[in-house]
Amino acid sequence: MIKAKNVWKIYGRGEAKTIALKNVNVEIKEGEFVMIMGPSGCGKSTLLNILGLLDIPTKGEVYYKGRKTSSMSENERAVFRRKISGFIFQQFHLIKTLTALENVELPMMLDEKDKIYRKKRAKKLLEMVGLGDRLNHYPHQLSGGQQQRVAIARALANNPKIIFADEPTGNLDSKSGLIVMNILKELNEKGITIVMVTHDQELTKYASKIIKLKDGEVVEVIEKAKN
Amino acid sequence: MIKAKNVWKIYGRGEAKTIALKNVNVEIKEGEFVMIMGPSGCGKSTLLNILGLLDIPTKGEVYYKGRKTSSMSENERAVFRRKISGFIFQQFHLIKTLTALENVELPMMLDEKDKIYRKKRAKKLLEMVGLGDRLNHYPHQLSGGQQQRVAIARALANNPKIIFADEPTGNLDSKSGLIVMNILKELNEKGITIVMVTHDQELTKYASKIIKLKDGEVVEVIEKAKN
Ligand SMILES: Nc1ncnc2c1ncn2[C@@H]1O[C@H](COP(=O)(O)OP(=O)(O)OP(=O)(O)O)[C@@H](O)[C@H]1O
Ligand SMILES: Nc1ncnc2c1ncn2[C@@H]1O[C@H](COP(=O)(O)OP(=O)(O)OP(=O)(O)O)[C@@H](O)[C@H]1O
Ligand SMILES: [Mg+2]
Ligand SMILES: [Mg+2]
Repeated sequence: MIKAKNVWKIYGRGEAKTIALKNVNVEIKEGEFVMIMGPSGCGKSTLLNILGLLDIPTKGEVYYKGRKTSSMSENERAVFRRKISGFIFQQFHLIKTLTALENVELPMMLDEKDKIYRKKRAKKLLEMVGLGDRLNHYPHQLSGGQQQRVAIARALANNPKIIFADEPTGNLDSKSGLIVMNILKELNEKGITIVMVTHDQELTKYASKIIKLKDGEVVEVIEKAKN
Repeated sequence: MIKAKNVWKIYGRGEAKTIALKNVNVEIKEGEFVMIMGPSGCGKSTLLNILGLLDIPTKGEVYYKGRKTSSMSENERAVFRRKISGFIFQQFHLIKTLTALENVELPMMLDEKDKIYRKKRAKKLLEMVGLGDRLNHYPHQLSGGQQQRVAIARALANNPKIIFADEPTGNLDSKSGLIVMNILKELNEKGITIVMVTHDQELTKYASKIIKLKDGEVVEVIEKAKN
C-alpha cells in the first residue's frame, strides 16, 4: 500500500548537515499493524511523516498503491490526508482556540460533513477515549494525557483507512493506554492499516510487523507469523 | 521541606466546575525521591505545579521549610523558582527562538552567571543527556525526546536543591530514559530532593516514596524502608 524506496532525509548542509534518514526501504501492506521503534532521535517521526505524505524525502521515492507520490498534485495529497489517512502527532498539535469537541469536528468540517453528524460523531469518539465529560474544555484546560486522547479521537474522525500514530500512549497511564491500543486493535481487525511509532516494548505484542531504526537506518524488520 | 495541607484546586464554577485536587495532604522531606502516580487526568501535574510554587491552591496551604508560601512575596517565590528549584515540564516549554544551548543558559542568565561559566555549564549538561552534537539546533529541529532532554538539562542549570519532573522520560526510549534516571539518582544521592510524576511502573524502584492519586485525591502513600 505504501512503499518507501531509497528514502533519504537531509537537513541543512556543510558543517550543519543532519542526516535524519539514510537509504530507507520499507513497505506497509494493507491491513498490517506496523510498529516503528528505536532510540530517541533516530528518525522515527521523520519516517512516519514521510510515509503519511506530510513531508517529502530529500532523495528517493514514496509510492502509494504503486503510484509515485512525488507526481501527485497538492490536491491529491490533501485528499489523502483528509479522507484516507488519520494522523496522531507526537506533540498533539491541537488548535488552542477550539474545544475538545471542536478539535475533533474539524477534520469533518474540512470534509464537509453536516453539523448534526459531526457533533454526534465527535461526541462518540471522545466518549470512546474517556473524555465524555471534557467536551467543552479547551486544550489548556486538559491534562497532557487528555490532550493526547483528543488528538487520537481527531485522527479517527473521518474513518481513515490508514492511521499514523506517533507515540499515542506516551502520556497515558497503563489503563488509558490499554483503551487506546484496544481501539487501534479493533480498527485493525476491521482492515484498517496502522503505522505506529512507540518506545514501549510492552506494546509490540499488538504489531504484525516491527521496523527498528537506528541513526536514520533500518537495522531490522521483524514479521510475525499470522495466528 | 514542602508540605501541602488540605489543598484543593478547583477550576470554573457551577455547571462548568472541575475539581482537580480534593483535600490533598502530602509531605516532601528533604532528600527524598518521591514519585507521584495515577491515571491520566487525576491531578498529578496540578499537584506538582502547586508543590513547585508555580500555581496556588484554591483552598488550603503549601508550606516551604515550615513557612506559609501564601505569605511569600512574589520576589521570594521567584527566588525559589530561580535558585532553589528546577522544573521539567510535561510539555517542555522550550523557547522556540533560542537554540538548545541558549535554552539551557537562560536560567543562568536570569541568575546573572557570567557568560563563560554559562556556556561551559550548558554545554556540559547537554552532553550529559546525549545532545553534545545538537547544541545549536532550535526546538523545531529536534526530535520529541531531544526536546525533552533539553528541558531536563535546563532544569539542572542552576544546581537546584529540589527538582520537579513531570513525566521526564515520557518521550524517551528505555536507554535514554535510563541515562536520565541515573542522573536523577546520582543527584538524589548527593542530597537533592526529587519530586517526579511518571506513568512508568518500571521506574518505581528509584523512589523512596510513592504517592498515588485518583480523581484528585491521595489514595495511597508507599514509603520504602531505607536500604
Ligand atoms: N484550566 C483548567 N480548567 C479546567 N479544568 C482543568 C484545567 N486544568 C486542568 N484541568 C483538569 O484538571 C484535571 C487534572 O489535570 P492534571 O493536568 O493535573 O492531570 P494529570 O494527572 O497530570 O494527567 P496526565 O497524566 O494526563 O498528564 C484534569 O481532569 C483536567 O481536565
Ligand atoms: N528541521 C530539522 N533540522 C535539522 N535536524 C532535524 C530537523 N528535524 C529533525 N532533525 C533531526 O533529525 C533526527 C530525527 O528526528 P526524529 O524527530 O525523526 O526522531 P525520533 O526518532 O522521532 O526521536 P524521538 O524518539 O525523540 O521522538 C534528530 O536527530 C533531529 O535532531
Ligand atoms: Mg519522534
Ligand atoms: Mg500531567
